[in-house]
Amino acid sequence: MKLLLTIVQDTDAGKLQQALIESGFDSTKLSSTGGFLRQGNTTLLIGVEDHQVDTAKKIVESTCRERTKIHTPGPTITDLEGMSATRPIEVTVGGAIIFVIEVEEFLRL
Amino acid sequence: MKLLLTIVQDTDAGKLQQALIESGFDSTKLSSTGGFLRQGNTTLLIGVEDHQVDTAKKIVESTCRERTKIHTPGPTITDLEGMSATRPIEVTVGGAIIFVIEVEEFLRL
Amino acid sequence: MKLLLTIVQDTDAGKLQQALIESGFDSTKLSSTGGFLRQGNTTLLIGVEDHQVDTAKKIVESTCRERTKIHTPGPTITDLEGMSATRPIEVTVGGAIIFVIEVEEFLRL
Ligand SMILES: Nc1ncnc2c1ncn2[C@@H]1O[C@@H]2COP(=O)(O)O[C@H]3[C@@H](O)[C@H](n4cnc5c(N)ncnc54)O[C@@H]3COP(=O)(O)O[C@H]2[C@H]1O
Ligand SMILES: Nc1ncnc2c1ncn2[C@@H]1O[C@@H]2COP(=O)(O)O[C@H]3[C@@H](O)[C@H](n4cnc5c(N)ncnc54)O[C@@H]3COP(=O)(O)O[C@H]2[C@H]1O
Ligand SMILES: Nc1ncnc2c1ncn2[C@@H]1O[C@@H]2COP(=O)(O)O[C@H]3[C@@H](O)[C@H](n4cnc5c(N)ncnc54)O[C@@H]3COP(=O)(O)O[C@H]2[C@H]1O
Repeated sequence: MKLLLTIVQDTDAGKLQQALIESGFDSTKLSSTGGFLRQGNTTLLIGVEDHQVDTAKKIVESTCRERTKIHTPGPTITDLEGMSATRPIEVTVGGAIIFVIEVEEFLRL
Repeated sequence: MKLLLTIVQDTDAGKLQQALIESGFDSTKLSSTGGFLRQGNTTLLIGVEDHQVDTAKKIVESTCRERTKIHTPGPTITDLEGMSATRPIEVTVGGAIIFVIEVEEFLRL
Repeated sequence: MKLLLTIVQDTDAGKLQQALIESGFDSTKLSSTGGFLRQGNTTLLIGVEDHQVDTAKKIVESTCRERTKIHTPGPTITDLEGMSATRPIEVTVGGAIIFVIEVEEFLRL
């Protein structure tokens, strides 16, 4: 078994979990926050049998969209003196980030 | 060392953490949501030495109960036309789900 | 790639994420609760290339401080009879706990 630790945007999380259920995949949702944008996102734990990893990846790929977000970097010390106000920048946030991790043993107790 | 990524029902989480402490096991709690029932559950991270994995499993097994929950599936498009209102179904939720993961290195900094 | 599952005190989490960004490391934050103190702490997911693991560890070590916290154990049954009220104890909470986990595959979809 593999654990797909999958980080997606909040807007895609519900659709993705629904698509997983329809294909017979279980998942668990954790609320999370991105390190760079400091905005909420979703981390899903998806345990899948080895032979189903490719199917699960395709489901993630087809439901999660790349988007552009506006990010206004926090003021640094120099900015607070008022002259160089930080300009908002466009940041592309990917569809999904997946860490595939080997599961040594899977138990239902 | 192994990381036991353990998903249990909210009602068992407190009891389980207490039983772990009494046996000298540390743990970290994450709030989570089940993919199918969309109800809150608890994901525990439990790092244990290799020779203690079986003891930790037994503690999880003795404190977490299987239960039956009533689940009313969300309306699908056809349901909203009013004819085939979704009937609640009984769903068995296991005592605990455990993913045993190998830890390459454990650090206390 | 390795996943550094890093548990730190809430007071250090912001500083650590900022220091990681400045060194080009991405991270994802999960809110968590310690099993013993039952107080909030922070679990960070930090995916790093193999050759950068030591650099990431040094960043964690330099931003997270060991602290002493006062912990008042919950009353046990005997305590509630009023005689042996639980005295607060001093507990040292480490700077950071890191589980280094092998990532079989890292995907940006
Ligand atoms: N220093 C920087 N300068 C300019 N742009 C930057 C940047 N760091 C990140 N970005 C961009 O900002 C997007 C959101 O990052 P955030 O950290 O909020 O949200 C991230 C983070 O929560 C997670 N993530 C990505 N890589 C990770 C890693 N190696 N370890 C842990 N979490 C990761 O996945 C989310 C989406 O990542 P994604 O790469 O698609 O999208 C990223 C990336 O395109
Ligand atoms: N398509 C379906 N049709 C009918 N019944 C279904 C179903 N999917 C799940 N169930 C049932 O519903 C219970 C609750 O699932 P839920 O996803 O909310 O909550 C799950 C989920 O959060 C987690 N989980 C289970 N398997 C997982 C996996 N492979 N990957 C990630 N999380 C998993 O553990 C919780 C308890 O799972 P458990 O198997 O004991 O209990 C499950 C299962 O008996
Ligand atoms: N039975 C006991 N008797 C006396 N003192 C005890 C104790 N159990 C823990 N402590 C002390 O209390 C501190 C906070 O533990 P807590 O479980 O709230 O918060 C923990 C927990 O969330 C996590 N953690 C530590 N070891 C872990 C493990 N093996 N598995 C999962 N999470 C762990 O890291 C946090 C910080 O741990 P750290 O070791 O630095 O600091 C610990 C430790 O010094």
